Amino acid sequence: IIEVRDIKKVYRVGENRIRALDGLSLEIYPGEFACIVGRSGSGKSTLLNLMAGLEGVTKGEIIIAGKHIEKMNEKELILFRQKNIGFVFQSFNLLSHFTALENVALPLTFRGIPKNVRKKKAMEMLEFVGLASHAKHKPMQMSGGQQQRVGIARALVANPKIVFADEPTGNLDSKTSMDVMNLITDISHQRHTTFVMVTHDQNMAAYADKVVSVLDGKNTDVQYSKTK
Amino acid sequence: IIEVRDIKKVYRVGENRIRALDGLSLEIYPGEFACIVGRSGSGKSTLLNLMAGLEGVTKGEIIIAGKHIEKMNEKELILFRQKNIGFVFQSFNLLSHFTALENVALPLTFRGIPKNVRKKKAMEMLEFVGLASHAKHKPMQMSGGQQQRVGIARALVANPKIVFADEPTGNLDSKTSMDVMNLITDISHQRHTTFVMVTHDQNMAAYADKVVSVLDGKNTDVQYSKTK
Ligand SMILES: Nc1ncnc2c1ncn2[C@@H]1O[C@H](COP(=O)(O)OP(=O)(O)OP(=O)(O)O)[C@@H](O)[C@H]1O
Ligand SMILES: Nc1ncnc2c1ncn2[C@@H]1O[C@H](COP(=O)(O)OP(=O)(O)OP(=O)(O)O)[C@@H](O)[C@H]1O
Ligand SMILES: [Mg+2]
Ligand SMILES: [Mg+2]
Repeated sequence: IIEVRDIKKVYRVGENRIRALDGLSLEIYPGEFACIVGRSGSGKSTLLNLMAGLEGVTKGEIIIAGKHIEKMNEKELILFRQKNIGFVFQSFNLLSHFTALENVALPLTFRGIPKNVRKKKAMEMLEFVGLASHAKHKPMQMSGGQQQRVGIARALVANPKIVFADEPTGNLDSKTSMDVMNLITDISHQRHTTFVMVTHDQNMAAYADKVVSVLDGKNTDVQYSKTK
Repeated sequence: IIEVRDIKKVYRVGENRIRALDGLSLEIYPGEFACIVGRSGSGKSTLLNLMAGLEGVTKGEIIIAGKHIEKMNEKELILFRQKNIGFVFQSFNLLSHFTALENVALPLTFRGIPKNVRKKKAMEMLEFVGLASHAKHKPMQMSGGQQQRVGIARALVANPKIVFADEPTGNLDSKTSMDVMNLITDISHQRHTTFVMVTHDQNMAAYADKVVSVLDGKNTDVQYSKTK
């Protein structure tokens, strides 16, 4: 279970204080597929980054499986993420000097998995997202949507307990987007993996069990899927 | 008028040859709003980059207002782009050390426009895309959708004759996306600006006068909007 309690995040730009999150609370249960929607600039990426411990809170608490993320030091956060979390970044964040295969295999490296097993698992994930033919391509040698799919493969390859996915289908065509959503739904239900996804696309949000709307850094509405 | 005649683009990755474009032809008329759709990896960004002279063709011709883009040298291409073209990049391509305002003002710098006029026009464009409050923010201090809107403002600020827009709404919420589409449609019809937009979103493609479908580097279907 993920509990976010009255979270605030304030950024400073020169003299200005930007309140990216201004008192947001929410709960996400194990195996749940939750979706966060909201306007551009409403605080969605900031929320995901705080939950993954990639940024520190200004105020408030984030508790995942009983542990306070906002109290961890950098070493504890890194270890926590390596063991538990996959992340699909809005800006892909692939390593530019690594091939697609090496990017996907990276999370397995941190788990001490042998090289030949890493390579095999990474290749399986690339096949699953339809990119086996691009295994040796570096990020600059791939289209926007292809890079996005490599990011998705990387987030899933180590079977994390929780996956944070920030706009995972923004650069994908409809068919590929639906394939990714079906994959996420399957993994969520079969492996009891928790997904927290940000999207602007209502068609993609419809796949989730729960949809949380964020407005100006506060959550304002939680809806449950009627089809489940 | 833009004429693309039997264009081919082959990339090399190690021993492999990737045929990003394999004999594509199309025509876009002055003041037209054309949309290019297709699967991820089908060659859309490659096509836009070739039309803007940002990459060289392997084979074929691109003729804009009677000039052969594929025959221009680098200096001629730079000058041609500065005078005629705005570009919205799929990956935003903002300058990371510049503020939003400085990024938007940049095309005006190349036109020898005085600094105070540059700043005023750039600010007007930022207001138009709803980002006046972020004028002093650098790209890392903005959300994905905010960066995208800065890219749009930059592409339009110098009133170019032609705008190439690669997935201009991928990171935008529905409301902001419709605002951008209405802006593009207005500019296209009132100022006779030619727009060539890539999108995966059928709702966005519906705004265009003409929709060109690309499949594996070849165009395969051209449809005209029935509402015009
Ligand atoms: N610099 C490059 N080197 C090698 N291959 C490339 C390069 N750029 C693109 N490609 C390949 O060419 C093909 C077309 O790429 P392109 O970026 O034009 O696709 P796209 O239609 O824009 O896709 P998307 O919708 O995912 O953005 C893809 O298979 C891609 O991997
Ligand atoms: N590093 C930062 N420094 C300063 N301001 C920031 C920073 N990161 C984000 N912001 C601001 O905080 C607010 C929330 O940003 P955030 O990236 O969370 O929005 P978002 O909901 O993900 O938007 P989008 O849908 O456009 O991706 C925005 O106004 C943004 O400009
Ligand atoms: Mg975001
Ligand atoms: Mg593209």
